Amino acid sequence: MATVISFSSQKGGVGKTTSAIHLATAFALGGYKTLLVDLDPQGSVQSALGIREHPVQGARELFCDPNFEFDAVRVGSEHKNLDYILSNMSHLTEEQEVVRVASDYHFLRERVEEHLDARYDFVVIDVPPTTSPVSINAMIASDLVMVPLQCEALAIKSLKRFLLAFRDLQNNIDPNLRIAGVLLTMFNRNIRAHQQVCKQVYQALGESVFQTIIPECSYILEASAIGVDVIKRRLNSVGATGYIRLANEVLDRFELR
Amino acid sequence: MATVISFSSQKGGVGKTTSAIHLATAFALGGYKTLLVDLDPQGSVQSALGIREHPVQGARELFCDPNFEFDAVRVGSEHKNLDYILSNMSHLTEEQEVVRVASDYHFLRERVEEHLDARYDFVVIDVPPTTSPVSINAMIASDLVMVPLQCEALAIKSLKRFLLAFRDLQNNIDPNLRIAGVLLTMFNRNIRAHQQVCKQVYQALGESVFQTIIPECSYILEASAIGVDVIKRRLNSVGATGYIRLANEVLDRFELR
Ligand SMILES: Nc1ncnc2c1ncn2[C@@H]1O[C@H](COP(=O)(O)OP(=O)(O)OP(=O)(O)O)[C@@H](O)[C@H]1O
Ligand SMILES: Nc1ncnc2c1ncn2[C@@H]1O[C@H](COP(=O)(O)OP(=O)(O)OP(=O)(O)O)[C@@H](O)[C@H]1O
Ligand SMILES: [Mg+2]
Ligand SMILES: [Mg+2]
Repeated sequence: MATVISFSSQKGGVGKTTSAIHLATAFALGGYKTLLVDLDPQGSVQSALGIREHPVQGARELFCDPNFEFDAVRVGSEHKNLDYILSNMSHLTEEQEVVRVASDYHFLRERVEEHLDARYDFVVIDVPPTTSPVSINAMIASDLVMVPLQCEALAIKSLKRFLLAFRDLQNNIDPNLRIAGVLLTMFNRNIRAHQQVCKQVYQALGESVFQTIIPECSYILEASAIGVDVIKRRLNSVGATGYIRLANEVLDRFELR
Repeated sequence: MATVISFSSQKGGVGKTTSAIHLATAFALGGYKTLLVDLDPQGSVQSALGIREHPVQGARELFCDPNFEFDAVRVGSEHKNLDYILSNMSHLTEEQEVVRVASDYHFLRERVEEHLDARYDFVVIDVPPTTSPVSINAMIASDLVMVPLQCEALAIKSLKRFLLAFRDLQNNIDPNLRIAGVLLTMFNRNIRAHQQVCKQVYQALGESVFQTIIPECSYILEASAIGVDVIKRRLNSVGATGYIRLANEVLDRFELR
């Protein structure tokens, strides 16, 4: 029985892709069989990991192929416990094909249960920064919806807006939807506004904020520039240790060991 | 006859909202009657400008009200030459209502010609980080589509992907679509990767990159934290002078004076 985790937020550039890649990698290093799925038409997972060949099959077949064959879409990584399903929706017509199928908000959940549940301990999903049908599919398919929040001054406003949109999803689409927690990212302790944001978020949400805060880490930028994850690039960097700590916190908090 | 400008990109957090706000403000200070329209359900324009009251009418009426009354939707600013149409799509159902109307990709263009053309010199549009029907509407309604590109190492890959999606739009939706230019944002001359990105983008695209590069500027963050634009906050900052230079470059390059 796989635990499905997605990173969701309407705001762009907050660390969704970075978090999905590194949480998945940390689980794989910890011995859990993990699948990372990229549902963003931008295909940021492929760019950040420096995967050159364009995937022949991927997220599009996951949604649009009635005879979906898992082994044809699965892309292996250098970790034996980590596989990918990459995004192959770079053409507008492909993206629109997926959006049409995704109008059934429970579609992905059924696909995951049918094809992925028995093969993996964790399925981690990266989504685009929208409340599009694809993003809604990912939330409904998830056991844990994690909300990355960049520690900038406007973060509180964008969080309020996201929580409002999330309540709409609960009222209109699926009352069982739950947020697993808010993850503070790109925290720089020398910037006063960041400390204030952290304090305000903890005061407002308390328990539903992950203890682990991901610091701003230049090695994360460096690693993605050369197409590797930061754990491989610099194991003792604050970025690498941050995501390893997060993986441990998720395992403990939700009793998944 | 208004010149319509939109900032478009699939990647999140690259400076679309910041650029839309500051280009519009610079035009207004330069004596041009300007309207800033926020089509992003996140409503970042309102947050960044510290506008407290939630707009009663806004982007939703622009799309969904058959008896659209411009004066009921227009929000004034402290500049006599600058007005806003704010985003009032914070509920999922409101956003989906707009997306339904936006399936006619030429809808916004007609609305602009009918209601806004005669009143303004410039209409500047902020859009969400997607290729959704709303974003496509904004591109088709625009005379100039500007593509902000953050100077990070993956910028080239996300630019390639955007240009691919743009070509799809030209082939499938509107052959007259043109990109006015790429705008490099958040440039930090002390980061080697930023200099390399700049060099590569100029080599690849030459003329279609704006001469003006917007530097990384902490006053931009500070200004949005207190809900003002950076031109007001700190006129001699690199952020303020950057966007004023950009406004002048747009006026000269496209002979709009
Ligand atoms: N902790 C960090 N420290 C420094 N840079 C970071 C950190 N996390 C992410 N970044 C950088 O910030 C940028 C945005 O991150 P990322 O692409 O993961 O965000 P996103 O939310 O997935 O964006 P999008 O909305 O486009 O999907 C990237 O350049 C990434 O390398
Ligand atoms: N030149 C700059 N220097 C420093 N910070 C900047 C600069 N431009 C934008 N920012 C900051 O970067 C963050 C992202 O910018 P912005 O919200 O304008 O991007 P966006 O592309 O509109 O994001 P979204 O994809 O969510 O719509 C904001 O916190 C903003 O204040
Ligand atoms: Mg991403
Ligand atoms: Mg924005």
